[in-house]
Amino acid sequence: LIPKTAIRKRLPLYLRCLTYLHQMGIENISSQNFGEKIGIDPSQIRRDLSYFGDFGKQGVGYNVENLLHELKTILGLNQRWKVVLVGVGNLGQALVNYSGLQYNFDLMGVFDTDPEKIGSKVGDHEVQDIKKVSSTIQKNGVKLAILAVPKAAAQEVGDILAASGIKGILNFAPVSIRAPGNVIVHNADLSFELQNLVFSLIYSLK
Amino acid sequence: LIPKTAIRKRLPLYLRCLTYLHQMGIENISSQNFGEKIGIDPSQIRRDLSYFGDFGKQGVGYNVENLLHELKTILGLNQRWKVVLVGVGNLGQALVNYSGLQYNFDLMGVFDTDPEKIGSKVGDHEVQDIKKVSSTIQKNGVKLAILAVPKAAAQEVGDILAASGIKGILNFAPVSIRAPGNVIVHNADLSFELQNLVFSLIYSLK
Ligand SMILES: NC(=O)c1ccc[n+]([C@@H]2O[C@H](COP(=O)([O-])OP(=O)(O)OC[C@H]3O[C@@H](n4cnc5c(N)ncnc54)[C@H](O)[C@@H]3O)[C@@H](O)[C@H]2O)c1
Ligand SMILES: NC(=O)c1ccc[n+]([C@@H]2O[C@H](COP(=O)([O-])OP(=O)(O)OC[C@H]3O[C@@H](n4cnc5c(N)ncnc54)[C@H](O)[C@@H]3O)[C@@H](O)[C@H]2O)c1
Repeated sequence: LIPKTAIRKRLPLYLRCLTYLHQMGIENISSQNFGEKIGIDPSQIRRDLSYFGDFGKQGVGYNVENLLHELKTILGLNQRWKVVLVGVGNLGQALVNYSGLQYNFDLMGVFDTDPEKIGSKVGDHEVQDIKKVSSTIQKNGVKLAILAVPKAAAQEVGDILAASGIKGILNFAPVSIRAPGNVIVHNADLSFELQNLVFSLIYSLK
Repeated sequence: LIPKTAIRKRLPLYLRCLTYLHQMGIENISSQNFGEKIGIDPSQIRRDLSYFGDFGKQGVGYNVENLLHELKTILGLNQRWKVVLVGVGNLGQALVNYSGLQYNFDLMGVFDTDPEKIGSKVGDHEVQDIKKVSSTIQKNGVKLAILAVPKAAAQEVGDILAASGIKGILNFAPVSIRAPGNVIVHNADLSFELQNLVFSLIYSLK
C-alpha cells in the first residue's frame, strides 16, 4: 500500500518543483539536488518514487520530462477536471482569465448573486445566477468548485455545492467552512505565499 | 548550523499546519500526528525543531499555540513587513482588500500605468503612477513587492523593482522573470492549489 501521506503531501511538492525545472529547460536532476531544492531527504524521494516504478538511472538521476509525465499520470493530471466558480468579483474575475488554469481544468460555469453581474460576460463565460449552479454540476458531472465569495456567504454556498454533488472545494474566503465527510475542502491563502517569500529572504540575508 | 533546506522548505509547512490547528482550537499535537498531517517523518520534525529549542513534552507532544509563536519568531513573522503592490487589476484589487494580509504585512502603496486607475481609490489606497514606485520603496525601506501585472509587463516591472532596492518579489504573472542575485523571486500559481485538491480527491476516492 502506498503510504497515504506521500501522495497527499510530498508528490505535489515534487510535481511543482519538476514543473519549474522543466520550464527552465533542465533535463536531468539527481535525487540529491532534487531533495536540496524541495527540502526533503533524497532517500525519502527515492522511496516515494520507487512505489510507482523505476524512474531514476544510476549516476544520471531522474529525467525531468519523463518524471513529470509519470507523476502527472499518477496524480490524475493527465485527464481534465471540470470546475465551477462561485463569486465573480475581483478574485473570481482574475481566476476566470488566468491562463494557468487551462492546462488541466475546464471551467463549466461562473455564478454570482449580484443582479448587475448576472448575464454579463467575463472572459468567455456568461455570469449565471447561483440558482443554476446545482443543475450545471449535476448535468456535467462536475467534481470541483472554487469559492471566491465574501466570508459571510462562504458556508451557505459551500452547503449548496455539497448538496449538488461537488466532491472538492477550493475555498478562498478567510473562514473555515464545514462540509460533509465526502467533500474535501482546501483553504487557499495567498498570504502564505508572501510568508514563504519572507522565510527565503531572512535565510538568505544571514 | 541549521540545515538550509529546513528553514526554506519544511518550517513554512509546519507554520501553515499549526495555523490551521490553532484556528480549529487544537491545543496539543504529537509529532506523530503532526507528521501525518503534513507528510513529513515525525523524527525529521523533532530534529528540525530541536535546533531551535526544546518545545515538545514527553507524552504530551507540542503545545500548538506556543510552537506557533516560537516558529513565527524564528521565521521573522513577529515583525511587520512593508510591501508594495504593482498592477491594480482584478487580482491586485482582490489582494488589496484581502484581510489575510493585514496580520504581518503593511501595504505601503499600490501602483499601475493605466491613467483611468491612477488617482482612484482601491480599499484604503490611492492608485499611484508606477513612476512613483522607486521613491516609495526607497523612502520607506520596502523589501517586498507583489507583481500582479500582465505577462508582457512582468520583466520590465521586475527590473524597476530590483533597481529600486526591493529584495523579494512575489510574481503572479505566468512567466519566469530574471532578477539580479540579491533579489529573490517566488512564482505564485493558484492552479497548484487546485491541483492539490485533485490529489486529495483522487486519494480519498480509492
Ligand atoms: N485566500 C486568499 O488568499 C484571498 C485573496 C484575496 C481575496 N480573498 C477572499 O476571496 C473572496 C473574494 O474576494 P474579492 O476581492 O473577489 O471580493 P468581491 O467582493 O470583489 O467578490 C465577491 C463576489 O461574490 C459574490 N457573492 C456574494 N455572495 C454570494 C453568494 N451567496 N453566491 C454567489 N456569489 C456571491 C458577490 O456578488 C461578488 O461578485 C473574499 O472572501 C476575500 O476575502 C482571499
Ligand atoms: N498565478 C496565479 O495563480 C494567477 C491567478 C490569476 C491571475 N494571474 C495573473 O496575474 C496578472 C494579473 O491578472 P489580472 O486578472 O488582475 O489582470 P488585469 O489585466 O485585470 O490587471 C493587470 C493590471 O496591471 C496593470 N499594468 C499593466 N502594465 C503595467 C505596468 N508596466 N506597470 C504597472 N501596472 C501595469 C494594468 O493597468 C492592470 O490594471 C496576470 O498576469 C494574470 O495572468 C495569476
